[in-house]
Amino acid sequence: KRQFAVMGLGRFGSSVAQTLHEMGYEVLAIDQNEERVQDFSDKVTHVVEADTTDEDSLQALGIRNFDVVVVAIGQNIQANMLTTLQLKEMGVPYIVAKAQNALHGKMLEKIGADRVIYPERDMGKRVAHNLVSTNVLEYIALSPDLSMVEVTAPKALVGKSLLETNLRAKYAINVLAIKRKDEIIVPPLPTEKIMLEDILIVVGGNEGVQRLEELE
Amino acid sequence: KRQFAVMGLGRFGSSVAQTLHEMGYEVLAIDQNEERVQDFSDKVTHVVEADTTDEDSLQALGIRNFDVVVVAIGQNIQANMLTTLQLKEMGVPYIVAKAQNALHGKMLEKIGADRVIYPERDMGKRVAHNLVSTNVLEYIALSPDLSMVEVTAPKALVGKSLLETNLRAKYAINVLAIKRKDEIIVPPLPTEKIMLEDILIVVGGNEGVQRLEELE
Ligand SMILES: Nc1ncnc2c1ncn2[C@@H]1O[C@H](COP(=O)(O)OP(=O)(O)OP(=O)(O)O)[C@@H](O)[C@H]1O
Ligand SMILES: Nc1ncnc2c1ncn2[C@@H]1O[C@H](COP(=O)(O)OP(=O)(O)OP(=O)(O)O)[C@@H](O)[C@H]1O
Repeated sequence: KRQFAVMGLGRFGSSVAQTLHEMGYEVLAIDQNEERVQDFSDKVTHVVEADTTDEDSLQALGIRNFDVVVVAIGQNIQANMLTTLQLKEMGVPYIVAKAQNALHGKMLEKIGADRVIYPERDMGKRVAHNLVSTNVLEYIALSPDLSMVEVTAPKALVGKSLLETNLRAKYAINVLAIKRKDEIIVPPLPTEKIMLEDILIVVGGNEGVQRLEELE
Repeated sequence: KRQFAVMGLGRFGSSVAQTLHEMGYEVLAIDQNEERVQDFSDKVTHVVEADTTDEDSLQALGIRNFDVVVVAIGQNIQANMLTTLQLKEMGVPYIVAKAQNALHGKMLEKIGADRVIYPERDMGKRVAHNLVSTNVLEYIALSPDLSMVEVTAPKALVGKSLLETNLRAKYAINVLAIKRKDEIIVPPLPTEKIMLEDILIVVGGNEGVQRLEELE
């Protein structure tokens, strides 16, 4: 199984490290800030306090043995780039780096990042699209033609089983899950009856999804 | 057409504002930092320098006339929360707020945010899933227990119909759509055969989704 190192435990880096850990992968998490290292000590396999711009520290950590290193240092563009360059020179096979802006991202590609991430910029676009498309609870464009929507169950459907509502045939949509108070039913059986205040998580082509959104 | 205001022009806020503008919507962008306001002056309809925690400034801006306000102030959790509270008290119909962490997010919901965003955290999860499986093209966490993944069809499934793969029973996942070259099949019939290079868009509980991601 591949080994991952994550450098920089801000909101993005810590999320990458924690998610990898939860999925069962070995993660070495590194930050120069002692407090952040402490807070993270029980969340992944190993956490180390180090300055990743320091070549000796990188050597000591055996960083060249990692399959993937994620450079999640944010505000300090210089440290972010210097770290990326050092990792490239040490022969790390796959380097992911977070960029502050388009120019920073271009430079990262030039100095050896295999993949550049723009978390805030990409989420900003997604949120903007969400806000524009609909008033429903959540909208995610899964692809240009396919969307996922969370809607409170239209009264017209309450009391009917999923099979009876015939949503698949009528709107070409698929009910992935039903949220009912604190529980989530996934996948719901065709016999599941829709109740008042249920939240339906549905997916389908854009037209069918929109017609469901407009149902009373 | 709805009017939007975005408060805080960091990487996330400026991306929201710019994307809305590019989609043809009126955007009022606000930041207390003069330099950021200057840099943004030609990017959206209106940019204003103001402290959004100041009630008088909000009144003067006519903020209650906006349909949606996005609070994209980051590091200053107090300013972020105070701004959100003021917007709620002024009757803004839909408030989106960016949270630094889960606790901050909970508080934002309690004080009136209609939607809370975790850009770095969500992108961190997405990147982690992308790194784990080269088959994974896209990963979105739909809720704490439910995720959507786009994967290239594992060779183990090629040539089988959806019914034969028995994904629903084996992994508790649901194939929402199949992308094949330029076409998208949604929803796919149980008889649909999976072909080489198909891209499967699936949804399900986290464990089942991960097991599919790891299939060769
Ligand atoms: N040279 C370095 N070596 C190790 N860690 C570093 C170095 N420089 C910065 N860091 C760490 O990187 C982490 C993330 O950086 P920072 O908080 O500036 O970025 P950010 O873009 O605001 O992060 P995010 O948006 O992911 O929260 C910090 O915890 C910081 O201590
Ligand atoms: N009270 C306030 N009124 C107006 N703008 C504010 C206020 N407080 C902070 N801001 C602005 O909010 C913007 C975003 O805040 P900050 O840079 O701290 O967040 P961030 O989480 O690092 O942002 P991002 O990750 O989106 O880049 C800054 O440009 C800052 O000037």
